[in-house]
Amino acid sequence: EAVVLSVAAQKGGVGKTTTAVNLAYALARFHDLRVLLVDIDSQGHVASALYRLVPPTGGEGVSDILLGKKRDIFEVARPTRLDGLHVTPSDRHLNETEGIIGARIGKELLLRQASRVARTHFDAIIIDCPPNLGNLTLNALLASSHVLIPSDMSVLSLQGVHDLVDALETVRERLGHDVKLAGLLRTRVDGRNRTVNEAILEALEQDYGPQLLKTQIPVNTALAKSQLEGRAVFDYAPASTGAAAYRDLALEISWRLGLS
Amino acid sequence: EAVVLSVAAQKGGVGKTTTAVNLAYALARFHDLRVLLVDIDSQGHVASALYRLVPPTGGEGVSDILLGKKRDIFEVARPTRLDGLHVTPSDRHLNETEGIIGARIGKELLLRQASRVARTHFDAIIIDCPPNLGNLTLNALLASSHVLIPSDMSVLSLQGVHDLVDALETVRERLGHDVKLAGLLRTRVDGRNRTVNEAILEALEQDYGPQLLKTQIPVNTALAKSQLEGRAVFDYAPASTGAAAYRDLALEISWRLGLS
Ligand SMILES: Nc1ncnc2c1ncn2[C@@H]1O[C@H](COP(=O)(O)OP(=O)(O)OP(=O)(O)O)[C@@H](O)[C@H]1O
Ligand SMILES: Nc1ncnc2c1ncn2[C@@H]1O[C@H](COP(=O)(O)OP(=O)(O)OP(=O)(O)O)[C@@H](O)[C@H]1O
Ligand SMILES: [Mg+2]
Ligand SMILES: [Mg+2]
Repeated sequence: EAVVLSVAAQKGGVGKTTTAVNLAYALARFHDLRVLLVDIDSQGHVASALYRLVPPTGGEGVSDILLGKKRDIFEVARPTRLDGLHVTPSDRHLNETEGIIGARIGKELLLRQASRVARTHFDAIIIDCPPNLGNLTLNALLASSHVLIPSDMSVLSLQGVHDLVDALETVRERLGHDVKLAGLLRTRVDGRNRTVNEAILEALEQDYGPQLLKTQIPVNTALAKSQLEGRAVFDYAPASTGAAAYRDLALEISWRLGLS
Repeated sequence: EAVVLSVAAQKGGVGKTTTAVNLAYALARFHDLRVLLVDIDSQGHVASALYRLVPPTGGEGVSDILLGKKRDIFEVARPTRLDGLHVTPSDRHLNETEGIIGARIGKELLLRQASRVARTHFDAIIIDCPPNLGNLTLNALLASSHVLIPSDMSVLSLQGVHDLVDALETVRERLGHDVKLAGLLRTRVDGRNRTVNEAILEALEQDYGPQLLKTQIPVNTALAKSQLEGRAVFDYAPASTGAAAYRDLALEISWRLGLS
């Protein structure tokens, strides 16, 4: 059975997509794993960040799964130019779909039920989530065995981390689904901002000590540039600090989640 | 009648809250305007970014307005330590509230109807929006005379700008509400990333030429630090490039919108 890892954070712009894309790629390429990258954010940034790897989608996306037109995310998974990496893209109707499923009984379990087949075909499934704790993120949490929470070094992001960790507690207690916190990932760390970094690190260590991942992702323009080029950072700038950091992250995650 | 300005962008982390907070403050302090800052993002970051100015809220927030418990945003507007600036805060139930109002007839008009009184008491109302184009952002657009769209210099943010501009078109044509684009604001501009900046600037100029604001906001740690301190950047670091840029923005916006 696959490890299913949601990359989620309520705060916008903290590096969820950048992390989901580069982590999925690194696990497939450097750890020889069969990886499925699922995009449940209606912005659809997984397909744009990797546009040179993922053939243009024919319209089918996550909405077809949530609305029951397709039975499993495996049916909408597309191969990419990297062996071992498949992508299930988002689609433009996902905003409307979220509204439509809102009234359904068991609305938060749709993605879990629709990933049974995929879980037998892949070693790891990575889910890129939107910047909120709405129905789509809830679906991802209930379909996941683990959650990775990126946070930039800001006080605004920190508050969102607490809200999400509380939501995980609710998922465990009220919905009876044991989703583990794979860890908290510090992102966009700018070495020049010592005072802010120290203040935020202290708060993160105090609240999440052992769950704070050792790997941190520095501010590195190669990450943003690689998205402009539609490639993973490893292809665009293999020697960059961003590529090194996401390679380290893949190693740490594969070790923590028992993948290899 | 007040000018009502939504600060909106589908992309997360592009500086919506940083812009709404510092623009509202600058209009009140440097242009002697009566300003109301409304937070319709359930993250509630307006209150955290200005925590030294805004007394802790007694629980009443935007949800009470959308659910009809309070008739006007004026009833929930709180004075701050800056003369001329009031804040209508968000609240923790706003996520649920968005789901509840989803099924109501005329759900997108609730905020507009609930701001009639406030519009007669203020010169400018600034609304901080969440990172999506859901019911809450739609309410803000329909309550607004203008929209300001922040965008960082990234390809992912650019796509979201097109979606929002399309949504404004739909609001005008289908819902018959004439909301004007006040302008596009370049944020988090890092002078070191010349190639990415040029590529994004070219795309923005091509698509939005005259609507691209002259003012741009540089990357400046004083902006993030001022939030850690709970103050507007003008109080925390009046000589910083961030403070200068937001002062320029207030000047450009007050001129473009005929405020003063
Ligand atoms: N370590 C980094 N160094 C430099 N730029 C980065 C880094 N991580 C992310 N970025 C850039 O910051 C922006 C935000 O990152 P990203 O879009 O991955 O965040 P997100 O959390 O997925 O945003 P959203 O909330 O909109 O989904 C992007 O333009 C990305 O290129
Ligand atoms: N010009 C800037 N220079 C440096 N840091 C900035 C700048 N503008 C914003 N920031 C920081 O970047 C982060 C994102 O900004 P902000 O929270 O205002 O964006 P947002 O669009 O409101 O995010 P969300 O989508 O989560 O609502 C914050 O931590 C903020 O302090
Ligand atoms: Mg994203
Ligand atoms: Mg915000």
